[in-house]
Amino acid sequence: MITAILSRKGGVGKTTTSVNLGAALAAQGYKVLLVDLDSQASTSLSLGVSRWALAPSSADVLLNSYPIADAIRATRVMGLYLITASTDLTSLDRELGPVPRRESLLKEELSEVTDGFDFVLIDCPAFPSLAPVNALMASDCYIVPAVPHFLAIEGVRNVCASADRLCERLGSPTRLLGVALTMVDYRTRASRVNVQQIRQEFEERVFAIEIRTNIRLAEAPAHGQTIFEFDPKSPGAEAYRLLAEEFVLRAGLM
Amino acid sequence: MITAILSRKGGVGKTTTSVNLGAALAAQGYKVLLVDLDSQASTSLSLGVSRWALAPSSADVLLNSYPIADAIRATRVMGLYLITASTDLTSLDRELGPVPRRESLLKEELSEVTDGFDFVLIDCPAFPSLAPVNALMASDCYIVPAVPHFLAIEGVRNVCASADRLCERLGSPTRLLGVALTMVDYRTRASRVNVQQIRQEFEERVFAIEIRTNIRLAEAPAHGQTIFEFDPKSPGAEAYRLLAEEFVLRAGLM
Ligand SMILES: Nc1ncnc2c1ncn2[C@@H]1O[C@H](COP(=O)(O)OP(=O)(O)OP(=O)(O)O)[C@@H](O)[C@H]1O
Ligand SMILES: Nc1ncnc2c1ncn2[C@@H]1O[C@H](COP(=O)(O)OP(=O)(O)OP(=O)(O)O)[C@@H](O)[C@H]1O
Ligand SMILES: [Mg+2]
Ligand SMILES: [Mg+2]
Repeated sequence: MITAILSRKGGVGKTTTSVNLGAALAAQGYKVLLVDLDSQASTSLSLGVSRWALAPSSADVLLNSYPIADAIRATRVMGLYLITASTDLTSLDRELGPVPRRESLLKEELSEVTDGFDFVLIDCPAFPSLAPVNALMASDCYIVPAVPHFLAIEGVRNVCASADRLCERLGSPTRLLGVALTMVDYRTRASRVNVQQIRQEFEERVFAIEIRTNIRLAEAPAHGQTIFEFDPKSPGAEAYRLLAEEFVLRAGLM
Repeated sequence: MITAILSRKGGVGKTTTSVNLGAALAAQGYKVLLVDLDSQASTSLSLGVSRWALAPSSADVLLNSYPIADAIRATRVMGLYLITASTDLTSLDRELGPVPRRESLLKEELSEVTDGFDFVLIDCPAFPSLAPVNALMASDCYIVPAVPHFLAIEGVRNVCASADRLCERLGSPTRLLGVALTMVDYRTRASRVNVQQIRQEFEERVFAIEIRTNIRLAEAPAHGQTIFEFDPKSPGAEAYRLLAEEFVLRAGLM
């Protein structure tokens, strides 16, 4: 099953969720492929790949016909594999502009390798642009991470509406798997009100498991580690373990 | 003076800084224009414009030759004016792709109205794409908001290097005015270490004033208010007042 991690709003935990959900699924024994489509290469850096060792990356696969199977690399985490990103992705929109079927290049490439994996997670730059559109077309479903702040809630409505419209137009059956609440901080009344608002509006489409603010999640990438390597007993590690269990349940119901 | 608020990393406080720095400068008696170039229209929503009342917006000015002077609207804040954004900006890259001098359209448009303002601040989507490039070309300087987390620090190095290279290539004198530390949280050692690291690396190019995490800054946009209208005695309001003073000092030294 292929899942795109999408949002319109920046800094809501797309990378943190891709890396740690992926690692939690691998810890359960699944074989997982992470595809980094963001030119910042945050997922790649979070897994310890040096900025100078990013090639061959998803940019080479999409722009230079590099064989996708050769772009897959193992990580230190058993069962977790990675296709890195690189800054070359910044020219994706310009270079693929005139190419026919430009929205489904990733879908065609991934179809060659996905049989070997139980789950594929795609970390995207902010929606919309060609990279997240490719991810959406290549995926069976998508997850929208959201921080319970006013500016991010506006973004959730927006991305779900645009993604569904786009899939209809391009004839893709990709559906919302769920909205994942991240950086939840119950110290303030406003946060509680915002969480309630999102749950009332999106109902069962919001994951039951919430990821609370936990600074260890922000520290782990500096060491090139997932939260399970960096601080396995932290609340952040526990939250992503539970999120992975709910993810598998929801996937089974697709 | 025209300033672009830029970052490669998402969710680092570009919108929060545009709105509240703008409002603080207006409170000091300056006439300020905010230009919203992000298709999320976060700055517009933060100032109370309804999502259904965004037109005419910066998209109409850039894509439909709408007269820029007529797109300027007053806000409830004395001395603070706004050009809204709209979702039409999502097609900027595609529609302006073949247009010659596409990087300097905003510069040409803004030059007609900037004499009437002391300061212009431009809120951008994540760098790089055509909107932030237009903002950079139109600006005298740029500010990079940064959260003292590993993933955001990587982004600061990245955006400064790309912006400087781009300005050289396109012959624009735009310079870095400063890196503004936002969502600083001194409860953890890692944050202190990250702040130190940014200050050591960027030295005097980092604003002395830091914006600490203050949930009132995240709540104000829900009410369509700046922090000075919503909670003028909050630490967030005080921090942006001081940042505005340092901004004026740095601007004077340009
Ligand atoms: N639950 C959490 N608690 C504390 N910090 C978090 C949490 N989740 C993410 N972070 C931190 O918040 C910042 C934003 O998260 P992240 O980079 O994963 O978001 P993103 O949506 O991928 O951002 P971008 O839009 O730049 O791709 C990062 O510095 C990350 O380390
Ligand atoms: N100092 C602060 N303390 C607490 N919350 C903050 C602070 N600054 C910004 N926020 C909140 O953090 C979130 C990210 O900030 P903001 O939206 O301004 O970032 P951005 O860089 O404009 O994001 P995007 O990449 O989506 O444009 C918002 O929900 C905002 O309300
Ligand atoms: Mg990311
Ligand atoms: Mg913004």
